Amino acid sequence: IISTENLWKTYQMGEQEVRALSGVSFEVARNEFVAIMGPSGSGKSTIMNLLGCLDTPTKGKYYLNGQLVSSLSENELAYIRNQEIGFVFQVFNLLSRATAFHNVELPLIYKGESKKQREKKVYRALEMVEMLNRKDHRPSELSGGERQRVAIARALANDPSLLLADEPTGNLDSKTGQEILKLFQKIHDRGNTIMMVTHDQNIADLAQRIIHVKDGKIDHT
Amino acid sequence: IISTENLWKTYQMGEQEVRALSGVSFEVARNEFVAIMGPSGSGKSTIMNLLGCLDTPTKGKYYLNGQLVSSLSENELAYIRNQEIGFVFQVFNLLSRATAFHNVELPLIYKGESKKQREKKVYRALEMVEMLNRKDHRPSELSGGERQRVAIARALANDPSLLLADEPTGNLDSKTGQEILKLFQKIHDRGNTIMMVTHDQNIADLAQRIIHVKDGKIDHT
Ligand SMILES: Nc1ncnc2c1ncn2[C@@H]1O[C@H](COP(=O)(O)OP(=O)(O)OP(=O)(O)O)[C@@H](O)[C@H]1O
Ligand SMILES: Nc1ncnc2c1ncn2[C@@H]1O[C@H](COP(=O)(O)OP(=O)(O)OP(=O)(O)O)[C@@H](O)[C@H]1O
Ligand SMILES: [Mg+2]
Ligand SMILES: [Mg+2]
Repeated sequence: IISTENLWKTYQMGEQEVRALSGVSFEVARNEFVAIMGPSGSGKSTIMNLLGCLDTPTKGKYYLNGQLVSSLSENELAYIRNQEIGFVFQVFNLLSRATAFHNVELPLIYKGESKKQREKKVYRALEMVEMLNRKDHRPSELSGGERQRVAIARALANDPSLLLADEPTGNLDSKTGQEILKLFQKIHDRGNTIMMVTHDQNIADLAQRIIHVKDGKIDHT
Repeated sequence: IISTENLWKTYQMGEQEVRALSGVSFEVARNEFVAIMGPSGSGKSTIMNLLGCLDTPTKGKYYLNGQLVSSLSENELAYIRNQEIGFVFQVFNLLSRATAFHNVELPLIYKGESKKQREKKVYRALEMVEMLNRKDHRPSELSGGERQRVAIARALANDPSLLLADEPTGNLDSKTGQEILKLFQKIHDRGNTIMMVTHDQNIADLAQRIIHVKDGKIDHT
């Protein structure tokens, strides 16, 4: 489902060139559960943003479902992002003026679902992350871990075939974190593909494979 | 140095009253290293915001250095916050338009320090968290863990006598997280007081005492 060839991502900061990724290649088969680990600043989120079609590589190729992503139009990319990919950001990225309910509902509105259908899915997603009793709170009226769980509900509401989760349990206590992982395993058992960045070895051990990233490269040691 | 009596924090959401804290009392002696643990949404950040004089309780008393904080003027509170307290927020709270260097420098500018003195302290603080090579990056040009380290440098630059850290390692890999903890231990060894919220039992074990919070109350079980 995913194949990357020699991905590079560089930023020009004045005179200096910052190399976030320098030649990353890997493949992920359908229905795999892969963890990505590595030190702070090593390029994990950069990889996730490229996989989620939220950013474009400076160099290199990325094939999603056999299609070369760089050759897709903006509309085609938006369609894939909305229909097939669920994204849990490291910084949550919730709309500050919308309630938890509305934040989870938004991707379903873009998909053109009926109000009745949307409400059912939003309720179910908020219930899965135990956030139903805070559905009318806006992000500023929630704790850090509660915001993270709303972001997870938003990514799951659409029942995505590819779930990209960037450190989904960083702000959660271990019990809540374990519950979220059980949720991910259920999604995986339904035949979906999961890629998850984590700093927690206990969580990484639940994946089938770990990709280690260091200084913008895959670490094969 | 810290004494709280029967602290309450409630929010009125329409018809519903949300009780973030319902009667929290505890004391912290000078030069203690205390960890605060508890489930997501249990009230830990609310306690930290009250201790850091960033929020006021709905009910109850808070004494800092023997002074009743609710009786202090806004100027006196701002003075204490700037001179004595270093705060690492759960959501970093960096200025998005300022570089890492300038974010760390800001509290020192408020303190009225000379440019030369400030630069020395900013360099030293960024070096302590290994972020000197990213000093000219703005927050959007940094990874999640790098932003967290800049926020830690900002809290430490002023050599605070009371360090309040709300989940300071949530976005860091375990090696970087351990290095930050060693830094905290050095600050503690110098006679300072540290209160740290964490979800990580390994990190909590480095503290001298753990306060457990559950549903807005201290859990004495
Ligand atoms: N402005 C607000 N309005 C309404 N409820 C709020 C507000 N701020 C916080 N809350 C609620 O108060 C409770 C405690 O929040 P707090 O941020 O202290 O939790 P926490 O223990 O820090 O959790 P986490 O580990 O997830 O960061 C939460 O259930 C939250 O929904
Ligand atoms: N817009 C940008 N401009 C310049 N440098 C950037 C930019 N975005 C990221 N970087 C740099 O690229 C590197 C990789 O960033 P990335 O966010 O992928 O790291 P990460 O592995 O996710 O780290 P963390 O675990 O801390 O979240 C970092 O060193 C960062 O400073
Ligand atoms: Mg990251
Ligand atoms: Mg919190």
